[in-house]
Amino acid sequence: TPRVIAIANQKGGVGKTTTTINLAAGLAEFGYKVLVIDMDPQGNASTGLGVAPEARKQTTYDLLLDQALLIDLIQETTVPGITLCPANADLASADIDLVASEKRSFLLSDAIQEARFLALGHDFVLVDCPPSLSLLTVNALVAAESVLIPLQSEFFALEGLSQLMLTVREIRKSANPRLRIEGVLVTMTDSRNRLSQQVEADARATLGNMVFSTTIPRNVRVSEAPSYALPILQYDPSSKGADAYRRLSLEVISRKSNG
Amino acid sequence: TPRVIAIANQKGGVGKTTTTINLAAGLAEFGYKVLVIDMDPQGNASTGLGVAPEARKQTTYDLLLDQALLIDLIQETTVPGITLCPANADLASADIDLVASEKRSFLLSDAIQEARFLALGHDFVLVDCPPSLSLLTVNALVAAESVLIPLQSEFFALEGLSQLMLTVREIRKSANPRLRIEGVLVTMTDSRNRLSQQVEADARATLGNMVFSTTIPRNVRVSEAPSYALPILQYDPSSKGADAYRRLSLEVISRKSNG
Ligand SMILES: Nc1ncnc2c1ncn2[C@@H]1O[C@H](COP(=O)(O)OP(=O)(O)OP(=O)(O)O)[C@@H](O)[C@H]1O
Ligand SMILES: Nc1ncnc2c1ncn2[C@@H]1O[C@H](COP(=O)(O)OP(=O)(O)OP(=O)(O)O)[C@@H](O)[C@H]1O
Ligand SMILES: [Mg+2]
Ligand SMILES: [Mg+2]
Repeated sequence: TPRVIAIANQKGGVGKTTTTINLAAGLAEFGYKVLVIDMDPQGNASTGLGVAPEARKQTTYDLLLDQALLIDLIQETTVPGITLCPANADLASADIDLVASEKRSFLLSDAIQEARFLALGHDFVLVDCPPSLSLLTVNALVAAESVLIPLQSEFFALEGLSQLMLTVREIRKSANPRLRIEGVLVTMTDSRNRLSQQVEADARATLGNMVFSTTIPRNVRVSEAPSYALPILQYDPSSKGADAYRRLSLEVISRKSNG
Repeated sequence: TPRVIAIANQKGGVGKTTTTINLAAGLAEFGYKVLVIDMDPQGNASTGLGVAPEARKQTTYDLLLDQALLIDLIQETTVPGITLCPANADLASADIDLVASEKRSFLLSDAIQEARFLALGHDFVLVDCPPSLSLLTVNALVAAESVLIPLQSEFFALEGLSQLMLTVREIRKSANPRLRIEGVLVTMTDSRNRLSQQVEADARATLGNMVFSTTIPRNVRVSEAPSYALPILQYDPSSKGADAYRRLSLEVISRKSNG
């Protein structure tokens, strides 16, 4: 069965979507079959992979609310090897729409474990989460075997980390005993910036091996790529951003074998 | 009665908290009495104004859930002229805790209209919103006379704007007829970056006068200031970031007189 990784952090703008898209591209480049599930009502991962808003007839909302089958929602993207279950603004009402449902935290997990989807033989499922610890992120953490936490190398970034770790521990105790931390990824680093180096040093001091050795540098080509509906690996394959996400992909692939 | 401005955008990391803190500082520098209400469970505005997590005995959560009086929650900050109603992670459960409450969208509005608070004579109340269109942001939009929308000069930023505008229109029709757009503030601009200039040009082309003439440049001193629990105006008064937030404050002050 596929490895399911949630990409989550309630702090906004830390690189969750950018990491989901570019890690998917790195894994696909190494020959893995990857599904991206967009759990964010903003739909940025859908846009960044070339599925325009008007092409999202059925979305993750239908998966959660209408028991649609994942195999019916999956679309092609601009990148061979990566498929997508898109999202749009409807998803924003999922919290309220599902408040009475007993199984509301397990809907995504059930959808991924469904036989017809498993038969497609994906190697990885990456779930892009919105910037909150709401029901959408909870669904992703219940469905996932691990969570990858992008951590922007900025002052406010470390502040929310302990809350996120608490939530992960609660989910592991109550709903998903296999949930572990895939790793903490320091993003938008700037070697000339004292604060950025400080945040990375603090993260390594407090989290140790949980922090990926790969860090992602701030690189304008990375922020340009989504406007061409391409990951950085396709938009500018020799950029510093593309290199960093390839190295991250290798770390994610090899972490598994260390199980 | 005070001018109440919500600082909102469901896109994460666009500069909502940074703008709330530094606009408050600019207004205080011109002699206005300012209250900041932190509506974000991350509590970044509280930290950035020097109220540490252990000093937040009562928070915005108590205002919404326990009918606490705003006058009992207000604390001093590191800046004369700015007081704060702090937030912590408890606020994250407000959506679910309040789902059965009839008045759930009006709780903040009622708290701000309360006589003992009004008697304190604040000139401005700035409400820092979390990165979502949940009940917390809805409360801020119902309580506010206007909404200031930080727009990061990046590709994904424009995508969420139409959804936010729809929400503002819905709130104006259903709960708060006086709600208007204070302005759209282009943040983290970089004059050497083609994409940044493009996003600003697009914003001005589609939104016209709604966009403040002041833009906020990306300035590392701005991101360092919160680690000293100070706004940029106090941390580095002659920096490009401080200048920009002073100019923004003047625009906000003068917009009112144009009514
Ligand atoms: N390494 C990088 N270099 C330069 N820009 C980056 C980098 N990573 C991300 N960005 C840019 O920073 C912004 C925030 O990134 P992104 O949207 O991926 O964060 P997010 O955590 O998904 O945000 P949200 O919380 O809104 O979902 C985007 O405009 C993106 O293009
Ligand atoms: N003009 C600027 N120059 C440099 N860095 C900035 C600037 N404005 C904001 N930042 C930094 O960018 C990051 C995001 O800003 P901020 O936290 O204010 O955004 P936000 O919209 O409040 O985020 P969230 O969606 O998580 O609430 C912070 O680390 C902040 O210090
Ligand atoms: Mg995102
Ligand atoms: Mg904020």
